[in-house]
This record gives sequence, C-alpha cells and structure tokens, in this order.
Amino acid sequence: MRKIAVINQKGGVGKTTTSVNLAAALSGHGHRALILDLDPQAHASLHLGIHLGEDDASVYDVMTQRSSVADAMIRITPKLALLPANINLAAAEMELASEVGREFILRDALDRSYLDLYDYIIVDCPPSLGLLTLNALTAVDDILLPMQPHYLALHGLSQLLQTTDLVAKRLNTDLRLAAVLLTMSEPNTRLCAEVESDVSEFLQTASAVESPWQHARLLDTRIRKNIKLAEAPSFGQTIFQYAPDSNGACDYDRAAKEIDALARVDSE
Amino acid sequence: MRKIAVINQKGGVGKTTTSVNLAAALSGHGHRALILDLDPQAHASLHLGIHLGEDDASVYDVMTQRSSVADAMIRITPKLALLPANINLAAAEMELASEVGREFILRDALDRSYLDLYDYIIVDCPPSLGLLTLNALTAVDDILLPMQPHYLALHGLSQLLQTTDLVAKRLNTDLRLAAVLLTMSEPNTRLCAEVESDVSEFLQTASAVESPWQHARLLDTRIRKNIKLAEAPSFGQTIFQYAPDSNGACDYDRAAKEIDALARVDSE
Ligand SMILES: Nc1ncnc2c1ncn2[C@@H]1O[C@H](COP(=O)(O)OP(=O)(O)OP(=O)(O)O)[C@@H](O)[C@H]1O
Ligand SMILES: Nc1ncnc2c1ncn2[C@@H]1O[C@H](COP(=O)(O)OP(=O)(O)OP(=O)(O)O)[C@@H](O)[C@H]1O
Ligand SMILES: [Mg+2]
Ligand SMILES: [Mg+2]
Repeated sequence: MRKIAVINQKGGVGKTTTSVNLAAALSGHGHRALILDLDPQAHASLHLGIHLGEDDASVYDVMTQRSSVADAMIRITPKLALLPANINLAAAEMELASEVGREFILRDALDRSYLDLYDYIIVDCPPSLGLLTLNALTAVDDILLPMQPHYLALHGLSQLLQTTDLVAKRLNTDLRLAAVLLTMSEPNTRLCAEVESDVSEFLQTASAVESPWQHARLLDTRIRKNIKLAEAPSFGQTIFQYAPDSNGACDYDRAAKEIDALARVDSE
Repeated sequence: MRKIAVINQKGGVGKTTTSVNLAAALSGHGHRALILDLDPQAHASLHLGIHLGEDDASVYDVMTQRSSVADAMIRITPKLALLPANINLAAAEMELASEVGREFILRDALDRSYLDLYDYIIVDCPPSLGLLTLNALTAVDDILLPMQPHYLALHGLSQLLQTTDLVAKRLNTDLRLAAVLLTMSEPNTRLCAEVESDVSEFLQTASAVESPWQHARLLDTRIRKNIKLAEAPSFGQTIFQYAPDSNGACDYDRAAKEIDALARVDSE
C-alpha cells in the first residue's frame, strides 16, 4: 500500500484536482484507491458530488474516534472510495492543538482501520502547513507536490523543504518527497519555461544533500490547463467520467502511470 | 479613509494580485494607498520585491507591539506603501489564540498608528477564515471578494456569508461586503457564464435580507486571465510598472475606478 499526501501551502495550484483525478486514474488502471479529504473546505468531497451535513460521518469523526473509517467511507466506483470531510474539520486544528501527539492523530486513526486492501491512499491537504497538513505528513510515506509554474511557486518550495525536513527528522523518518507535478501548465509561455527550469535546478541541488527530497523527481507529465478539469466538479465527476477524451484525462492518466512506475522502482 | 479586506478562503483566486494591483491603481489615480500583507506566506510583499528576513520589522511586530507601523512600513512609490509580512506571522495564529480580544489585535495596532494620511488601506488575507482573517474583518469596514468563476467559488460564498454575519453581529457592526470582483476570468467559457449568473443570483437573494451583504455589488469589471499579471511578481513590480498597456493593467484600473465610485456613493 502506498500512502501519498498531496501538499502545497500555496492556494489554488491543483491539489484537489490532482488528488481526485490521480486516484481516479490509478483506480482505472486496476488499483484500489482511497481519497482522504483533509481540507475543512471539503473540496475533494464536493468535487465528487458529496455534500456532507454537519452530522454525517467524516474524516473528523474518524480522527476523534467517533466513527470508523469503514462507516465514514463512501464508495465512488468499485475501485475508488472517498473518506469525506466537512466543516467540522475547521475546528480540529484548534481542538487538537493541545492533544498529546497532536501530529499523529490521523496516523493512529488509519492504523486502527482495515485499509490493507487499498493499493493507494491519496490525502488532499488544505493550503497551509498547519496541524492538518502535519497530520498528513506523519501518516504517509510519500509527498506529491503539485505546482503551478508561476513565480511564487518557487518561494513555497524552500519553506516546504524546511517543514518536511523537520517532520522527517522528528516525526516520520519514512517520509520523502516522491514527485513534483507541474499543473495548470501553459506550455508555450516564457514564465512557464522559466519556472520549470528553476524547479529542475532546485531539485538537482536538493539531490546532493541527504534529506527527504534527495530522490525527488520532477514528473515528465505536465497537467495542461484544460477547462474540462474545472467543469468536472460542477457535475460531481472525475475527469474520466466527465470528459474521458480530454487533455485533462490524458494528462492525469499519464501522471498516474509515472507515479505507479516510481512506486514499483522504489520497492525493489 | 477607507479600509478594505481582500478575502476569500479559497486558494489561488487572485487575492494577492488584486490587493497589490488595486492599491497600485488607486495610488495612480492620486489616492494614498497602503497595502497590508496579512499572509504568513508574504506573497504581497514578495510580489513587490520585498523579501523580509526573520529579524526585519513586519506586520507581526506591529501586532505584537515590537514595532510601530511607521518603522515597519516600506515606501513603494510616493503614493503607495506596504506594511510587509514574513514567516513570523505563521506563529501568530497559535500565539495569539489565547489572548484576550484576540480578534482585535490588528485593529488596536492600527488605531495606535498615524494612518489618517492614507485614503485606502488594503489588507491581503491568507486562504483561510482563521484568526488572521478575523483580525482583518474587525479592522476594516469593507470586504472585497475576488472570485474565480469556477464551480467551487460558489461553495465558499455561503460559508463566507456565515462568518461575516457572525463578525458583524459580535465584533464589528460597521462591516459589510462592498463588492465581488470576478478574477482570472475566461469570458467565453460556459463555466464562467454559469458561475457569473449564479453569483449574481446569490447576491440578489442576499440583498433581500438585512446582513453585511445586503448592498453587495458584483463589479462590472472582470479581471481577465492575462499572463502579464502572473509575470509581474517575478520582477517585483505592479502591473502598472511591468506592463502598463496590458489587459491586466486596464482591468485593474477599471476595477479601481468602480470601487472608488462606490466609496463616494456610500459616504453621501
Ligand atoms: N489543469 C487545470 N486546468 C484548468 N482548471 C484547473 C486545472 N486544475 C485545476 N483547475 C481549477 O482551478 C481551481 C483550483 O484548483 P484546485 O481547487 O484543485 O486547487 P487547490 O490547490 O486544491 O486549491 P486550494 O488551495 O484552495 O485547496 C479549481 O476551480 C479547479 O477546477
Ligand atoms: N488575471 C490573472 N491572469 C493570470 N494569472 C493570474 C491572474 N490573477 C492572478 N494570477 C496568478 O495566479 C496565481 C494565483 O494568484 P494569487 O496569488 O493572487 O491568488 P491568491 O488568492 O492570493 O492565492 P492564495 O490563496 O495562495 O493567497 C499567481 O501566480 C498569480 O500571479
Ligand atoms: Mg484544494
Ligand atoms: Mg495570496
């Protein structure tokens, strides 16, 4: 089982779009995939047409032991499931702030659950490096970093590097950045080309130092800007349900194959 | 003096791009404008080429009374200034969480400062409705809501409505939503047209009920997608410095005129 946190503290870079469509692509290739929505804004859940009420079982209830994963989980397709979020998660960061081992609450909740039948768990994180994201970082082995090739993308990189370093040292020695995925890419613009080369260079430099980023890969696949990807959530569908022949579907399919290939290499 | 918080808990919808370029446009029309960067990721500061070190005076030091606004402020042009942020603000939400009157810390800090010579204070907020954003909501009179015309935009609206209602009732009776500004607009797409009409309808419904949103206006100006707006930050410039003839400059100039016209109407 591979557990991947989709992380970037910058807003609107395609974390949710990637979490949902990557999991969907992997499930389309025959892997059982579980999407874990860890954002109080519940966008991954909304993307799939799931609008929880405050009383419905969510990932918050799983974390606070009011509900099991099995009870909160929602089946989307035979091979794709969702552990949904709702607004209660917003309270979690405050409430859990003073708990002992507050960064391990999600990991413990998942450990108690029967999840072995899943090949992939994909955690969609909010745009911050707060307590919820830290919980994701201790619960997974891999980080997938979606990045929009815009100027501020690079600034977030070094801050994320520091955070993952700390987490890997103190809280989760298995953690590493597996891959960076360029999203919302407009391939013929100069800005895109400049940021791409800066990101490559950054990863090159990082590979020289022992750290969770040492083997980080910039995926060859670029997720191109494609309005279909923005339309699919308004129908509660993945891109493969909504527009299977679109560039969006094609790109996420390729990204999934690359990520799956990485997994098999690492486990040899 | 008009104080405007630029707010949207959704990530990457153009809050920072709007805060910087709107303030710049207003200053270009002869108003003195101060941009207040309230995001720990300091994107408004970075956008203007300001990279504070941890020891430099920032809005965090102003809020914790280690520095005056005058000392922390940076002049960008004769009529445009910035109160910059740095990573120390990330600690603020935790540190200030247990302070008495924790939602009023920014307001009190601004009240102690000599800011009357400014016509506009524009506060750039992070993508959350946490303590920093609440501090913005109690320190200002108006909210400007940038929205990308995508599906999830609407979902954030009702949550933001609830939060502003609560703040207006309990913490700041002067607060109201002045305007919604559609950003990153791709005018010929069906998604854009659908979300625009949903937003109009939402505001119509809200106008029937007494609330901070009762007189909220959907600005006529649309900020169109324009790569120049994404390139300007990589040169540390506003759109008016970087590409004064671009659509981006033209659109933010129009938006500034609309917002200024709203201000003069309201004060009659
Ligand atoms: N490749 C793409 N082409 C076009 N639109 C896209 C693409 N990827 C994402 N979008 C749209 O852009 C917006 C932001 O994407 P998304 O919500 O996935 O980002 P995010 O990083 O999860 O944001 P947040 O920080 O708020 O969690 C959404 O409306 C989404 O539908
Ligand atoms: N109209 C536009 N056309 C093209 N690019 C834009 C436009 N507006 C903003 N951008 C770019 O899109 C990205 C997101 O914009 P911005 O950072 O202003 O959003 P934000 O709401 O402040 O994000 P966050 O939630 O992270 O604070 C930035 O790289 C910015 O340069
Ligand atoms: Mg998201
Ligand atoms: Mg911003």
